Amino acid sequence: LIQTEDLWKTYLMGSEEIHALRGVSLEIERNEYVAIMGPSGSGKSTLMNLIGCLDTPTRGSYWINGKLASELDDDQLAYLRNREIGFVFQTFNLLPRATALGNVELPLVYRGLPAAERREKAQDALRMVELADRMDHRPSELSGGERQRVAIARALVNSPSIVLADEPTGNLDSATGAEIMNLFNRLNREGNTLLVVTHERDVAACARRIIHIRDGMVERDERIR
Amino acid sequence: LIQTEDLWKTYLMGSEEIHALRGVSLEIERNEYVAIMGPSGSGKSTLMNLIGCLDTPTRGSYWINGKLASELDDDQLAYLRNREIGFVFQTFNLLPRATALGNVELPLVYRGLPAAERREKAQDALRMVELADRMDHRPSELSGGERQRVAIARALVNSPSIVLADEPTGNLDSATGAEIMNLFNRLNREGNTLLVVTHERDVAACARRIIHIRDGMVERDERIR
Ligand SMILES: Nc1ncnc2c1ncn2[C@@H]1O[C@H](COP(=O)(O)OP(=O)(O)OP(=O)(O)O)[C@@H](O)[C@H]1O
Ligand SMILES: Nc1ncnc2c1ncn2[C@@H]1O[C@H](COP(=O)(O)OP(=O)(O)OP(=O)(O)O)[C@@H](O)[C@H]1O
Ligand SMILES: [Mg+2]
Ligand SMILES: [Mg+2]
Repeated sequence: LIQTEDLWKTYLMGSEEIHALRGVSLEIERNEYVAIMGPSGSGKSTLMNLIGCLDTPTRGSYWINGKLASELDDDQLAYLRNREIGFVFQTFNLLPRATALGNVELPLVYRGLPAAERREKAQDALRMVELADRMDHRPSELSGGERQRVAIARALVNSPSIVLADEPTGNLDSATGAEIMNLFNRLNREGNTLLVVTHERDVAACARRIIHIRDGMVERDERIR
Repeated sequence: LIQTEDLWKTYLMGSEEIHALRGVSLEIERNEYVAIMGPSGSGKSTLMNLIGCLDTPTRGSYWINGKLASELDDDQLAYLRNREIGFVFQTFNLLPRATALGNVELPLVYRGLPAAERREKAQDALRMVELADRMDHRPSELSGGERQRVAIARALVNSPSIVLADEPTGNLDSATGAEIMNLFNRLNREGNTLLVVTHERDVAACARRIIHIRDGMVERDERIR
């Protein structure tokens, strides 16, 4: 389903080159549940952005659903990002002037759903993360963990078959975090593919495989169940 | 050192009232090391903002250093926030157009230090959180955990005697998180007072006391060493 070959991502800072990824090759099967772990700054979010088609590599190839990502046109990329991939950002990336409901409706607006249907799907998604009573709060009127859950609801509202979650429980207490993990487990049982960056052992333990990243490279690929 | 009496914080959303804090009374001694835990949305950050003099309660009283916070004038409050209290925000709150170094220098600018001394102190703080090689990166050019560490460095650069940290390791891998905990342990051994909101057991275990918050109230006050 997802295949990367020798992916490099290099940033230029003045005369300095920063190699965030240094040749990452991996394969993820349909319906796999994979955790990604590694030190701060080791390249996990950079890798997730490439896999989610939010960024392009400096070198190397990336296939998704059998197609080379670099050869997809804008419409195909837009469809992928909107309908097939759900992305939970490490720093949430919510629109500050929209409410929780408005933020979760956004992928449905891009999909062209009519207002009544959008509202209902967005409300269902917010109920799934236990934020039914916070729908009309804007991000500044929400706690850190509530904003994180709005980001999760937004990623799932279009029922994507690939869920990419970057530290989805970093701001959640253990009980709420466990509920999110139950939700992710259920999504995986229903056939979806999950890739979760995490630094928490309990979260990684839900996955079937842990890919360890260090210094922009795969250090170890560990099957845990 | 810090004493709150029946603190309430109420937000008005249209006709609805949200009681983020419902009568919190607690005392924190000088040189104590206290962890605060509780479910998402239970009022932890709200409490931290009141203790850090970044916000005022709807009801109740708050004494810091024996003085009633509501009776301090603007200069006294500014001095407190700049020199006595170091605040690590749950969502970092970095200036997007300044570099890591510029962000860490900011409290020193407000203090009025000359440029050369500011630069040196800020560089030392960034070295303490292992970001010596990321000083000229802006927040958008940093990983999530690197931004979190810049926020920690900024909170500590004026050597405050009270450190308020809201989820300081939420975006850090276990090894980097442990290094930050070593840093906090050292600050406490040197006589400083630490109040750390966390959902991680290992982080709470470094403290001497855990205050459990639920629904805007203190549920339990647990001495652990
Ligand atoms: N400006 C606001 N207007 C309305 N409600 C607010 C506002 N700010 C916070 N709240 C609500 O107050 C409650 C407490 O928020 P707070 O940020 O203190 O929670 P928290 O314990 O820090 O949560 P987390 O663990 O998720 O960070 C939340 O339910 C939140 O929705
Ligand atoms: N735009 C950029 N310009 C320069 N360097 C960058 C840029 N974006 C990221 N980096 C650097 O690339 C490296 C990898 O970043 P990335 O965000 O992938 O790390 P990460 O593994 O997700 O870290 P964390 O666990 O802290 O979130 C970091 O050291 C970061 O400083
Ligand atoms: Mg990251
Ligand atoms: Mg909070």
